[in-house]
Amino acid sequence: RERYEQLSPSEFFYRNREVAGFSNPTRAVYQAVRELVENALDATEMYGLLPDVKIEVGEEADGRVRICVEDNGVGVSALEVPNVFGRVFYGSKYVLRQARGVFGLGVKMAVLYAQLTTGQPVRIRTATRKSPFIYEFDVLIDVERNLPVIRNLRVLRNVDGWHGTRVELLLRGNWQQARRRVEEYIRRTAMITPYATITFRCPQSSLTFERSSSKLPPAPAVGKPHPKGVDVEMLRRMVERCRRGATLAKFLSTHFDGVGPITAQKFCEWAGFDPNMEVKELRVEDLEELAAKMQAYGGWRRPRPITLSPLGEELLIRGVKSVLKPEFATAVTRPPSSYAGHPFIVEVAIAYGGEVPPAEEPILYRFANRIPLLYDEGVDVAKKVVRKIDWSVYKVKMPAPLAVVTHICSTKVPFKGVGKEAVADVPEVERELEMGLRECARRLRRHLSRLERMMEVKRW
Amino acid sequence: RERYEQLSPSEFFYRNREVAGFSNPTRAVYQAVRELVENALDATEMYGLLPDVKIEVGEEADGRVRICVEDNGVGVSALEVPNVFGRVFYGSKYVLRQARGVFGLGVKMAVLYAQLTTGQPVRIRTATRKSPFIYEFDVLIDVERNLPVIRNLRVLRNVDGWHGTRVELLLRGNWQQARRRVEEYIRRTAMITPYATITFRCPQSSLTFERSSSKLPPAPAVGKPHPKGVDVEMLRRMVERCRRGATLAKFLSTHFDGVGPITAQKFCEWAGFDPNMEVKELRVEDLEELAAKMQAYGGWRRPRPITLSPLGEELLIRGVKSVLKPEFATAVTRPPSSYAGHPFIVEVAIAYGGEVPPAEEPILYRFANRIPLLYDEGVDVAKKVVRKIDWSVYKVKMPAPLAVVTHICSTKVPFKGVGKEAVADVPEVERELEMGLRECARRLRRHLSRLERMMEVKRW
Ligand SMILES: Nc1ncnc2c1ncn2[C@@H]1O[C@H](COP(=O)(O)OP(=O)(O)OP(=O)(O)O)[C@@H](O)[C@H]1O
Ligand SMILES: Nc1ncnc2c1ncn2[C@@H]1O[C@H](COP(=O)(O)OP(=O)(O)OP(=O)(O)O)[C@@H](O)[C@H]1O
Ligand SMILES: [Mg+2]
Ligand SMILES: [Mg+2]
Repeated sequence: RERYEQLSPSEFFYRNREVAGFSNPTRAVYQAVRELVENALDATEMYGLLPDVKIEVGEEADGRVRICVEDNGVGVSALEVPNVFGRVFYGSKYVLRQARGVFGLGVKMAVLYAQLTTGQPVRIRTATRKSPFIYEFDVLIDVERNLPVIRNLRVLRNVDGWHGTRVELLLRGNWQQARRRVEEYIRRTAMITPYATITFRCPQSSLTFERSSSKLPPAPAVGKPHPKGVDVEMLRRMVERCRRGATLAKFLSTHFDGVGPITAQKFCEWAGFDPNMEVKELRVEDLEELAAKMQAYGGWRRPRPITLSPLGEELLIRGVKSVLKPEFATAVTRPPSSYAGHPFIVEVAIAYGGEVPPAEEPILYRFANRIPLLYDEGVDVAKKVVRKIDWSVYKVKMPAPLAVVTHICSTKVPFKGVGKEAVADVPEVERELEMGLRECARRLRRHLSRLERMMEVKRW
Repeated sequence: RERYEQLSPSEFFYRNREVAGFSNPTRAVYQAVRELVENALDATEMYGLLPDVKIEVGEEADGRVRICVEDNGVGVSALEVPNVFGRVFYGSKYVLRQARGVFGLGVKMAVLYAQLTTGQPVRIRTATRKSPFIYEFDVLIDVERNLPVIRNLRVLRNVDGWHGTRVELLLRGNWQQARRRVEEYIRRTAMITPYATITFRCPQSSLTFERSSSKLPPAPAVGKPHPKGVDVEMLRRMVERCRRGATLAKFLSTHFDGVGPITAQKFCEWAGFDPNMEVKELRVEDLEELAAKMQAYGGWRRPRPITLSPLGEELLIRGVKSVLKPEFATAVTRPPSSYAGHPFIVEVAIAYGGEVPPAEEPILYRFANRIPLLYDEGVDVAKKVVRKIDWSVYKVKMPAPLAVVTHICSTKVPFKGVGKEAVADVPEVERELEMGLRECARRLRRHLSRLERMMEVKRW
């Protein structure tokens, strides 16, 4: 008598689109734009290409909003276009490496929102590098089955050797309200991507951020999991895929980041496991014990940051100066740290005076994996840390012209939700943010003391 | 060269378990308990059964935590047990009716967390009403394929005519830290379910809340969607399932809440559609226009609250008095309202003096669909509303012994995330909360004025 139902992933997010940030007609427009822009930047900078990203928003009759984002990235192979744009939980970023994308959901949410407000497909135009053809597809999502539906496939000769992707959506939303947020999002993105040329056009305004640097930060590499982040399911799968005869020590030293034969031996002795045992003989209870001991062992090498790509202090200061135009700016890139086996790096910058507007609290600009976060400041770990600081200790008296910029990059930023707006207060991350912020605050204090002394000298 | 991957829903939540509230070993224990308790209460009160819920937490050797929740509810049919406990996005609450459950994900997250920390299956014991048998299953989740795996199925004779469900998990987590939160969660649940008998046992403590009322609130009924909440995908599916020959007016009056033949006619005239047209002849662009006009039309009847089950002022005051022991308490149940076609009712209570501890800000107890919300107060709409109020206007001077209780019930509570901890600030909900809170505050002011006058009389 009880009626049970199975929902496909697309059906689930169709019904619960607000948990992915599509909570109202204003926020949905903002989210659609950002999902496309984040994909465009990933598709360029992660492949050694200096990004050229064009964003166009048009207002049509009857409240329709046309959103178009084009990039000069790696493009999407024709065979993959349907799933990439039309199947929830499909993507190429499910590996251990810092990227803006992480869920395999973003562009599908934008396609879904357009489809449920206008019924219109997303229009894709794409070519991979050196492809002799450019492909144009219209894609709809069969929501109940989480499958792509292709319309109007066209193949054109790629005479100019173009490569990249152009994504065009037609949706209904509140562009009037969303515009300011979208402009701010683009402005802040440009602040930390000086190697990208970003142009934005809409009926009311137009912004152009020309590339001010041709130096692309080195792309991060894919890494292996760190032993501190294991769980029983992960071990069970890894062991299942091992060949017969593999020893426990060999298993550990081949599957995990920073574990060599010697470390594997030492761990086994500490944990009370025989390093030469056949790893496939471990039973479930042994895997549980192994996981717990791997999490607890203090002798692992720290996660290596080869999977990360921090902005660096120079880039951060330059971005802060160009956008906020302060009288004083400083930045700190903390050494690599980790939580639950995930490496992360925290970067903090402070801007003071000049054109920074005075306020009762410091103005906070938050970034994570190079994405500007504009919503949910109230539950973000960066806000929590900024509130902890007693600024009078650093000679700053409120109201003050003070801005704080935070950037967290990780193979897994602890986002609180799939809408990627706030970062959870993981203790290790909180601690790193505080250390970075206090270091910047000390430098500000030295600067303000110096100013004070200069003022006194003048008076004599 | 680019490697793409498809994740199953269980694989997605295995990798991103923090977005479902399983963000650390303390929070995970709390979340596992609450997912089981919310299912137990739904399985009883929504079927006219006075709930008896037993919660037991045990600490085993090596940091294992055993969580066991048993109810006297409707049970789960043997054929459904595997999917119900072992398949993400499977459930019976995907209908338009107020319930604690909404995502078809909760118990699977708890099963998943146990499985990834200990490798152990969830142990289920269940019998439906009048079932001659009791079924015992051990269920694991094949995470990569989102399929249940059954171990140890046992069938026993149901000699005592028992009905209900017992769910037992073995996981690793921080019970020491989680205990206080779990106790508070149970205490607040008991505050608003006086018709339930809830017992809680753990190594350190034991709580018993005996039923103080045998009057079960009427269960809500399943409703039809309201025209204000339509979208193009919804219309497209409804039209597809219509039989040939159905007119637009007939379509509207049969598929939507509160739309009769006359209202359907009036709407069609206003919207410029022919009420007698064959609804299956609408093309995608017509559906888009129809959806937009249905959202915009001001002549619909308000959503009927048959799908809702508010607590009521009497129950709310009694619960507040028994738990907070104030000197003064009052409650308001606002009239039904709606947002995006979803009916909702806001209820607010204030408790003052007595054993309410004085504080700089009112202590806020938030509830949604009868679930206590303990985390993420910083982004919850109820907190936003409480902060807006200037309490001095109501003769309350901080610090003050003031507590505020809010309850939002809806066919779709606008939760910010699948972990169900904070409610988004939807304007209609925010407005109702403010109206309810100010009404309670005015009553408090009258009470405080009366006290003032009594004090003055005494001085004479
Ligand atoms: N502009 C683009 N150029 C090249 N590839 C793209 C582009 N946009 C999307 N893709 C591909 O499509 C995949 C799916 O994109 P989608 O936005 O849904 O998920 P994601 O970016 O991987 O993660 P997230 O959900 O966090 O955004 C990406 O992983 C990428 O491989
Ligand atoms: N104790 C129980 N007694 C009877 N049925 C249950 C019980 N627990 C779970 N179920 C059934 O299993 C389904 C799935 O439960 P699950 O917690 O995963 O999802 P849900 O409660 O529907 O939604 P949510 O994810 O919001 O909790 C429920 O819809 C219900 O039909
Ligand atoms: Mg993306
Ligand atoms: Mg549930």
